[in-house]
Amino acid sequence: KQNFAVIGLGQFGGSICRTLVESGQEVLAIDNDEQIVSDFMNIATRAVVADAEDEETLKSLSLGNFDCVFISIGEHIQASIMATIIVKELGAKSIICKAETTSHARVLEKIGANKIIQPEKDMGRRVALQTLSPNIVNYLALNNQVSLAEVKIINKKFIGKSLAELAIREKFGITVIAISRNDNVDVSPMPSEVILAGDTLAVVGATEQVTKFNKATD
Amino acid sequence: KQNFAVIGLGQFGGSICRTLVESGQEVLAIDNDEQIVSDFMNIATRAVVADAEDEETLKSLSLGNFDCVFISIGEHIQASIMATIIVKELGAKSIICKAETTSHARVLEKIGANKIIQPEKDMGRRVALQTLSPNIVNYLALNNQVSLAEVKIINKKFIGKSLAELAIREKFGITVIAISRNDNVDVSPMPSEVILAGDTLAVVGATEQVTKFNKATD
Ligand SMILES: Nc1ncnc2c1ncn2[C@@H]1O[C@H](COP(=O)(O)OP(=O)(O)OP(=O)(O)O)[C@@H](O)[C@H]1O
Ligand SMILES: Nc1ncnc2c1ncn2[C@@H]1O[C@H](COP(=O)(O)OP(=O)(O)OP(=O)(O)O)[C@@H](O)[C@H]1O
Repeated sequence: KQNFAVIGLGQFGGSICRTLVESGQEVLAIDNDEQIVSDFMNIATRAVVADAEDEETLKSLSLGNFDCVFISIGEHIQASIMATIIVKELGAKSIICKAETTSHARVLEKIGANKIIQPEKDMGRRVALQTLSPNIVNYLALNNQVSLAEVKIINKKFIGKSLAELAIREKFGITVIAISRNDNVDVSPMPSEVILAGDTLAVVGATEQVTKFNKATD
Repeated sequence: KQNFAVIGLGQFGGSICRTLVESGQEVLAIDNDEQIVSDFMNIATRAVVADAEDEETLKSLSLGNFDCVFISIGEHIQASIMATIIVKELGAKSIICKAETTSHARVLEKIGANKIIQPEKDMGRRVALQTLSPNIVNYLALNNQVSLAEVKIINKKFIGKSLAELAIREKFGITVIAISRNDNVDVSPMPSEVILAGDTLAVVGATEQVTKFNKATD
């Protein structure tokens, strides 16, 4: 059983806190805003009003004994940096920090944050890429060269033909690992399986090949 | 060729703008802060100082002719709402908005935003789940019942055995679709393939089966 602390209960920290609690974890929630702490009294295992820059208070909360401390203060960069230094010196096993900007991230890295997240920057990238390829339902890079994509088939030349007829592996060098139709997923489909309009194909292969296939299904 | 506009060049909007430009798109970048607009002069196709609440200015920028307008103003909720109403009335094809809070999101939905994103809330959830399952490198739900997970193998009882010996499909009902080792990905691996320490297996199957497998590899 691990114990978690979340310092800074804004949109990012609050979501971390709620998700951990929903997953059955024990969470100490900390913020210097009394109203916010009061809101989290019924959510977190324990909710405390404290200033993240106050070494004595953080020490008294035994933050050094925690498996993972999240420091989710973005705009108040000074408080984020001070809290990270204090919690690092107290000896918490893992410190995960929000960074507001790239320079904020560089400072956090220097002072020993184990993991640094820039939520708005990451999501902005994700949203932009998703907007450019609306028929790509899901995408993840398995490593630098191989990717998986879930591609909605809207191009008529794919519809009504079997996987064998489409010869996807021969033409694109990628493997169709599943076909989702309505709410059903057919994993490792037969070559005789016929593609219908609206089908979503999960494919794996070299990233450039997956990209070529995506364009072909537009 | 689509045309995009981004109103609000904070961390989220700035990242959307940069990602679209990197992908070869034409982007009109708008903010009411002169310093920020000046920073984007060398990034966006065009960068303009304007108040998102000023209907005349937004009209003069022909925002109604854009395929997609991103309104990425979070903290200034009033400006976000006004800009959305104006751009909706001007007739832009698609409006994608950032919402700071759930109540902000409800208002945006009512006034016609096509898509609403809460970046910090989504990333907070993601980071919390990732922290709880560190050996799950990647995870995506193919639909409500079927998931894909990339799982790092650290449990000794999996190591040094072939896929056939481990009988993963028989035991867990899931399909191993790829093995990543160092920087190499072996798609549709042979049953004779032996698992080594540090291998990452990409598996597909019913969500509960994938979850059971994840726990078994801890
Ligand atoms: N010195 C501090 N001590 C404790 N809590 C603090 C301190 N400074 C800020 N906070 C709290 O941290 C939370 C997030 O802070 P802030 O608004 O600076 O970051 P943010 O990154 O903009 O938040 P969000 O996650 O909503 O985007 C707020 O609830 C705030 O009250
Ligand atoms: N009325 C307005 N007109 C144009 N731009 C605006 C207006 N109000 C705010 N902005 C700009 O929008 C950007 C983001 O605004 P704001 O800080 O309110 O949102 P945020 O969600 O906190 O940003 P971030 O994406 O960094 O988390 C800022 O660069 C700001 O200058």
